[in-house]
Amino acid sequence: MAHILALSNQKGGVGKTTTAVNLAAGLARYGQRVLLVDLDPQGNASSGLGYAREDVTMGIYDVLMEFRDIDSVRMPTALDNLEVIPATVDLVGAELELVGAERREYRLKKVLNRVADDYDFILIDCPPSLGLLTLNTLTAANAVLIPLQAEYYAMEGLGELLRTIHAVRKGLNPELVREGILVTMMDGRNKLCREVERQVRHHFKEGVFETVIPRNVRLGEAPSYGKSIVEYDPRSTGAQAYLALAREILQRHGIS
Amino acid sequence: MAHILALSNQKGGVGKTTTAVNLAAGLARYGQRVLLVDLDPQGNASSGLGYAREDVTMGIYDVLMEFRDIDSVRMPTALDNLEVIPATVDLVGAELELVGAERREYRLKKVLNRVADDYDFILIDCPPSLGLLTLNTLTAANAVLIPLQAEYYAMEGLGELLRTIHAVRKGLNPELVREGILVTMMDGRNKLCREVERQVRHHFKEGVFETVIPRNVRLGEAPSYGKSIVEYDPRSTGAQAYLALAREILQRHGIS
Ligand SMILES: Nc1ncnc2c1ncn2[C@@H]1O[C@H](COP(=O)(O)OP(=O)(O)OP(=O)(O)O)[C@@H](O)[C@H]1O
Ligand SMILES: Nc1ncnc2c1ncn2[C@@H]1O[C@H](COP(=O)(O)OP(=O)(O)OP(=O)(O)O)[C@@H](O)[C@H]1O
Ligand SMILES: [Mg+2]
Ligand SMILES: [Mg+2]
Repeated sequence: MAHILALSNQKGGVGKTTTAVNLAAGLARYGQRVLLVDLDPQGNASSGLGYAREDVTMGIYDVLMEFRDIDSVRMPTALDNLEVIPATVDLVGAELELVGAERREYRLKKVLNRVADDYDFILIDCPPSLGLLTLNTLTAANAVLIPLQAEYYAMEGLGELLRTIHAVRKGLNPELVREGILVTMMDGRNKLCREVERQVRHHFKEGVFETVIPRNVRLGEAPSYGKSIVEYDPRSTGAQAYLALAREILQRHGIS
Repeated sequence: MAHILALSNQKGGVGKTTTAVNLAAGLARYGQRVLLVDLDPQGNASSGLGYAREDVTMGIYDVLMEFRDIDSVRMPTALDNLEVIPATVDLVGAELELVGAERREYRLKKVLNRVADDYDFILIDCPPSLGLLTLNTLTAANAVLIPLQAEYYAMEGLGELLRTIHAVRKGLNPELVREGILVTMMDGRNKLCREVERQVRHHFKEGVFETVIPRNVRLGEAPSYGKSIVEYDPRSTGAQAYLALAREILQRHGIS
């Protein structure tokens, strides 16, 4: 039964997609069967794995709205063990379309249940908001991985996100836990970055991953080639960090 | 009659709030009467100008839902000529609450009309999405200023945003134009950044501001003190760039 991870933070640009794509690739590299679901209407995770917006005709929107079966939208990637369900532009309208639907928060959970046995991990990339798409993800997930940019505004939004996770746990999904907080885009020379990391570790203790993702220009370049960092530049500090994160997560789950 | 500017881009973390706060401060520094409206439930623009989330009890949400008059939520800032209407946490629910409302896209336009004569510029900070809050902003605005991070994923989302602006111009707001595309967080040593800037200027020509905002750590520090960059560190490259942007905009509007 797959472990389902939500990559969520309503603060924009904190590294949700970059973490979703590269952690998925890292776990696949270590032999885990992985599915990445792109639930962000921007479709960055899809193009980051080689599915450019104009090439994708069906995706997670069609499954959420029950126009298609989930098996018809599971796409292969260049990596063994990694499949992706892309986002199409229709997803922009999904939040409004789902408002009146029955059991609207459980749509994603229902469809993922059908494939959960085929994977070891399912990662879901979320948009930068706490709307119905993110609620669907938090309802379907076993745990939330929170990418946190080491900046002031990003710290501010953390409380709101934790309150939302707590509310979902009390209502829609009692088993939802925090996988961990991941410090991203860390520049060790920057006083503010170091201060944010210190505060986060002091406050959340082992709720923060030991692995820290450094700022690394290769992480920004890889998506323009439709590749994960482990394919684009496996020796880069970015690739090494995401592989270390994959190992840390596997270790926490007792998988060697 | 105020010139109403929307700071919009559904891509997250591209510098919408940083531009809203610091351009507002720059215009105020040059003697313009400025109102900054925080329409992002995250409330970053509010705290960036000294109104921390826990101190704010009423804001733009109360005005949009017609619980309060706009005059009761216009707050002073440390800068002459600059007032702010903060965001409260209720704003998170506004998108869902407005779905069934009549003329739901015109709410913001209606309330801003009442105060437009008191200001030379009104800047509206948007959340990273194309939902009802952003639609309200695009309907109320005269022009859209598009902060664009010099990165691959940010370029990808530009088409979607331009299509939305075009759709709003054909329907809800025929006078909506583009104020310009602003390249942000530019690191001149980074090949990808230089390439993105080159492509944007090639494609949009004078639709791109001459002023480019460099990556400058002081811009990330200023919000933690609740200050704009022109107060926190006026000699920084970040402050100089936002003052240059203010001058460029004033020049384009024939204001010396
Ligand atoms: N560690 C890093 N080093 C350098 N650049 C990075 C790093 N992580 C992410 N980036 C770049 O920063 C930008 C923001 O990251 P990303 O798009 O993954 O964030 P996000 O949280 O998914 O954004 P959104 O809120 O829009 O979904 C992207 O252009 C990405 O390539
Ligand atoms: N030119 C710059 N140099 C350095 N840091 C910057 C610059 N512009 C913005 N930042 C920092 O980058 C982060 C993202 O910027 P900001 O929050 O303004 O983007 P945004 O588009 O408003 O994000 P969101 O989509 O979440 O609303 C913030 O922590 C901000 O302090
Ligand atoms: Mg993303
Ligand atoms: Mg913002």
